[in-house]
Order: sequence, then C-alpha cells, then structure tokens
Amino acid sequence: MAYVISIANEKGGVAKTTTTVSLGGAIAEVGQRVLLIDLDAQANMSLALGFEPGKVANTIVSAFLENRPLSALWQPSQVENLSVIPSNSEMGLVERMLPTRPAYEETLRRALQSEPIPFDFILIDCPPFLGAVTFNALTASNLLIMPTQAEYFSIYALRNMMSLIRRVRAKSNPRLTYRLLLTMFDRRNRIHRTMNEQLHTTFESGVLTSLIEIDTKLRESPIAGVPIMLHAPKSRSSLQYRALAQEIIDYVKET
Amino acid sequence: MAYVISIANEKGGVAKTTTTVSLGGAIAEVGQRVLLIDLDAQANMSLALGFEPGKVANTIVSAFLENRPLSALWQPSQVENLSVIPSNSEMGLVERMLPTRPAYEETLRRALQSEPIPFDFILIDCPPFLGAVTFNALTASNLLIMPTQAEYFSIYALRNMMSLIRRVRAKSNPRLTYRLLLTMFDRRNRIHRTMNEQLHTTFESGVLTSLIEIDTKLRESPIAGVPIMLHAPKSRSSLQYRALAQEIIDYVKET
Ligand SMILES: Nc1ncnc2c1ncn2[C@@H]1O[C@H](COP(=O)(O)OP(=O)(O)OP(=O)(O)O)[C@@H](O)[C@H]1O
Ligand SMILES: Nc1ncnc2c1ncn2[C@@H]1O[C@H](COP(=O)(O)OP(=O)(O)OP(=O)(O)O)[C@@H](O)[C@H]1O
Ligand SMILES: [Mg+2]
Ligand SMILES: [Mg+2]
Repeated sequence: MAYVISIANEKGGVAKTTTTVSLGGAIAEVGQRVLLIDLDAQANMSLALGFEPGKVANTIVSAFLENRPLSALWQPSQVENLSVIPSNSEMGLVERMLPTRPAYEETLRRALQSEPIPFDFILIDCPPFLGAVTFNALTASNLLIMPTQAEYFSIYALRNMMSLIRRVRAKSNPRLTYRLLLTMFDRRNRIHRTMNEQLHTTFESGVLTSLIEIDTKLRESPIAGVPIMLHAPKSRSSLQYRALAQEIIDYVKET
Repeated sequence: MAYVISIANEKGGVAKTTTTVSLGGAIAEVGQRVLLIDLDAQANMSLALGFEPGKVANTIVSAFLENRPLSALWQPSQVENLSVIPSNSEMGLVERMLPTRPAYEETLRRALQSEPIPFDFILIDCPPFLGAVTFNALTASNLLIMPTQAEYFSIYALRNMMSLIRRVRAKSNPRLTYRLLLTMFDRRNRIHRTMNEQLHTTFESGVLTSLIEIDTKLRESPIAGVPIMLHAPKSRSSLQYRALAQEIIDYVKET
C-alpha cells in the first residue's frame, strides 16, 4: 500500500513544487518507488521534470473528468524509480466542475483504491488555493506537509490550513496527520530566526527537524528539468532534502 | 473617475500583496486619494494594514454576496489618503458561488459604476488563482500590473496570464492594458540578471522601468501594520516603490 503525502499551503511561493520534486527525487534515490502527481493548473512540477504541459498526452485532468485509471496516466521520468502524472491548465476546469458531483472529495482516493498501485510513496503537489482539488488531495493522503517560510504572511496562512485539516478530518479522512517544513530559510535574517523559534514553540513536534535553506541551485534545477540531486548532487539543498527524505522514511516506519 | 489597477499573477509569492500595499501607500503619499480592495481569501493585504480579518465587520465579501454598495464597506486606514475594503476567508465561498450567476464577471465593475467613487486610484490585490474573482478584478480594471520574479516558474506563469488577458479583452473589457513589474530582484544573482534581460527582450515596453529589489524591510512592515514608506521611509524599497508610483502616475496621465 503506497504512503500518500500531500504538499500543500494556501500561501503562494513557499516552495511546494520545489519540495515535491526534491523530496520525491531524494526518496527515489534511496531505492523507493515514487509517483509524483501534479494537481496545479500552473503545472510547475511537470515543467520541473521536463514535461511541456501544453504537449503532454495524458494528464491528471482525465482522472477527474473522464474517470480514467491512474495506471493509464503515469509515465516514467528521466529519474530512476520516479514516475509522474503531469498536469496542465485544464485543472482550472476541474476546480470548477468537481463540486457539482456527489462525494467529489473522494475522487482521487477512489482512483488510488480501485487498482494495484506499484509505488511505495505518492507525493501530490497542490495549488495555492484551498478548493475542491486540494480537498481531494488531503482526503487521499496519510500525511500533509506544509512548506512554510519564516515570514509573517506565511505564518498567518497556517491558521486557514489548520481549519482545513479539521474540516478534512471531520468529513472524509480522520487519520490525516500534518508536519510543517521550514523552507527558503536564511540563517542571517533576524526575522527568519525569530519566526522559526515562534513556529517551534507553537507547533512543537509538528515541525520537521529538517530545514531547507535558501540555495540558488534550486532555481536552476527546474530549468535543467531534473531534481536538485541530479543537477547539483553536492549542493547544500541536495543534502538538506536528502535529510528530509530520511526523516520522512523514518516517520512512516514508526506510524 | 477613479483609475482602477489590478495586481494579479497566478504564480504564488511574487509580491502581489506587498506591491498593492507599497504602491498604494506611495501614491497616497503624493496626495492622491487611494482605495485598496483585498480580493484574496488569505486577506494578507488587510492584515498588512492592521485589519484583523476575523474581526472586521465589513469586507468585500458582502459586495459580491449581498450586493452592498462599496461606500458601505470602505474604511479609512492609519495612512492619510488611503482607504481599504478588507477581505476574509469567506472569499473562498465567493469564488464558488459567483459562476452560478449570469454576467458574474461584471459584479465588481457594476458596483464601481453604481455610485460616486471619491478616489483617484483603486488598487485590487488578487489571489494566486485565475478564477471568477480574478476575472472580476480584470473586468473592472484599466490596468493589470503583474509582479514577476526573475525565476523560471514565474516567467512560465506569464503564458497563462497572457491567455487570461486575451479572454478578458474578448469577453468583457477590450481596453484592459498590462505591465510587468520585476519584484524581489537580486542583482548579484546570475539567474535573476539573465531572466530580467529575457523579459525585457520578450515584452519590451510591457515591462515597467521601475524594479523592486530584495529588501528585508518589506518583511517587517506588514508586522508593523503599515506600508513600507511609514515603517522605513529611507529604505531602498521605499525609494523604489515611490519611483514606481511616479511611473504609474505618469503612465495614467499619458493614456
Ligand atoms: N530553498 C530555496 N532557495 C532558493 N530558491 C528557492 C528555494 N525553494 C524554492 N525556491 C524558488 O522560489 C520560487 C518559489 O518556489 P515554488 O514555485 O516551488 O513555490 P510554490 O509554493 O510551489 O509556489 P506556488 O504557490 O506558485 O505553487 C521558485 O522560483 C523556486 O525556484
Ligand atoms: N522586495 C522584497 N524583498 C524581500 N521580501 C519581499 C519582497 N517583496 C515581498 N517580500 C516577501 O515575500 C513574501 C511574498 O510576498 P507576498 O506575500 O506579497 O506575495 P504574493 O504574490 O502576494 O503571495 P500570494 O501568492 O500568497 O498572494 C512575503 O513574505 C513578503 O513579505
Ligand atoms: Mg507550486
Ligand atoms: Mg498575496
């Protein structure tokens, strides 16, 4: 049974996509079979792995609009052990259509339960919008990872995220757990240091030990169409995302 | 007649809210009467001006759901010449409800045309989602400013933005113009410099001359609940947003 992780946060630009691609790459690197699903109309995750969203034949859109099985949609990436279901701008249409259907929030979970899934981990990149699509991802997930910048708006966004978690647990997925991940962290910045301490005090073990610092190599790897550990294997961000992968693998073993 | 500017981009975290508050503050500082409207369920613009989204009596939500006149909703801020219509998380409901109504994309424009508007400029902060709410803002606007980081995903987002502009012009607002604004720019970063040149080559006069560089003071001013020119009047970002305000005022005079 695959372990399903959603990477979501209403706050924009907090490294949701960068984390999905980098964490997925790091888990695949240690031999786990990983599937990445792109649920964002921006299709940045697809782009970051070399898929041109306008030209891809099969996207996740047809799992929602035509009930096609996921096994007809996933395809290998350039990375060993890493497969992808890309997205495109039609995901905007899925957001509008889904709420008209009964039990729409179960669509993705039903798709995952309706056939054998030959993966150990599934990571889902979510859009910066708490609508029907993100609700679907959380309903289908064991764990929600919320990438968070140590900045005022980002911390404020956690309030809406916590209320979404409560709603998902009440309606469709009582066992959903969550963890915060500090991203784009700058140790020299006083605000980042203060906000980071505030997060650890408020959320305690809800904050992952691994932390991702600012690293311009992460701006380069999407251009190369590969995860950071292929683009710059010895970079600080490769090491930090590998440490995160280990922390997540250990967390899953314990639960 | 007020000049209406939408600040929008599907890409998250590109400084839409920071630009709305800072540009609004800079235009108010030179004596123009400014109204800021928050259309994002995150309500970051409201928060950045000291309004606690959960506690505000009147928000923009009631202009959409109860047809209340805007004059019943705007209120003064701590800044001279600057008034605000705040938002709250119910804007998520507006996004779901609006498309069920005929001519829903005209709601905001109709509200602006239905009573005297005692402002010279109206700036609208949009969510990172190209749905009915953002469509409403663009239908009501003279100008769309797209804050853009000089990074790969951000530049790719312009493709969806240009197709949205075409759709708005075809459906409801043929005279909508646009301008790109480079934000969070780091002159020392090779990627930023290369992408900036690429943007100027591709978009030519579509890119504003003013450019906003990285300045940690912009992370502090929302905590203080005031625009940057009140929090740090001599900071680099205050000077750069003042230059932007002048460029926009000159642009409006010419058109
Ligand atoms: N640790 C980091 N250091 C430097 N740049 C980073 C880092 N993480 C992400 N970035 C860059 O910051 C920008 C925002 O990251 P990303 O697009 O992954 O965020 P997101 O949360 O997925 O955004 P959206 O809300 O639009 O989906 C991107 O240009 C990315 O390359
Ligand atoms: N020039 C700058 N220098 C440093 N930090 C900045 C700058 N502009 C914005 N920021 C910070 O970057 C983060 C993102 O900015 P902001 O929230 O304004 O973007 P946004 O596009 O409104 O995001 P969203 O897509 O979530 O609405 C914020 O924490 C903000 O304080
Ligand atoms: Mg993303
Ligand atoms: Mg914003």
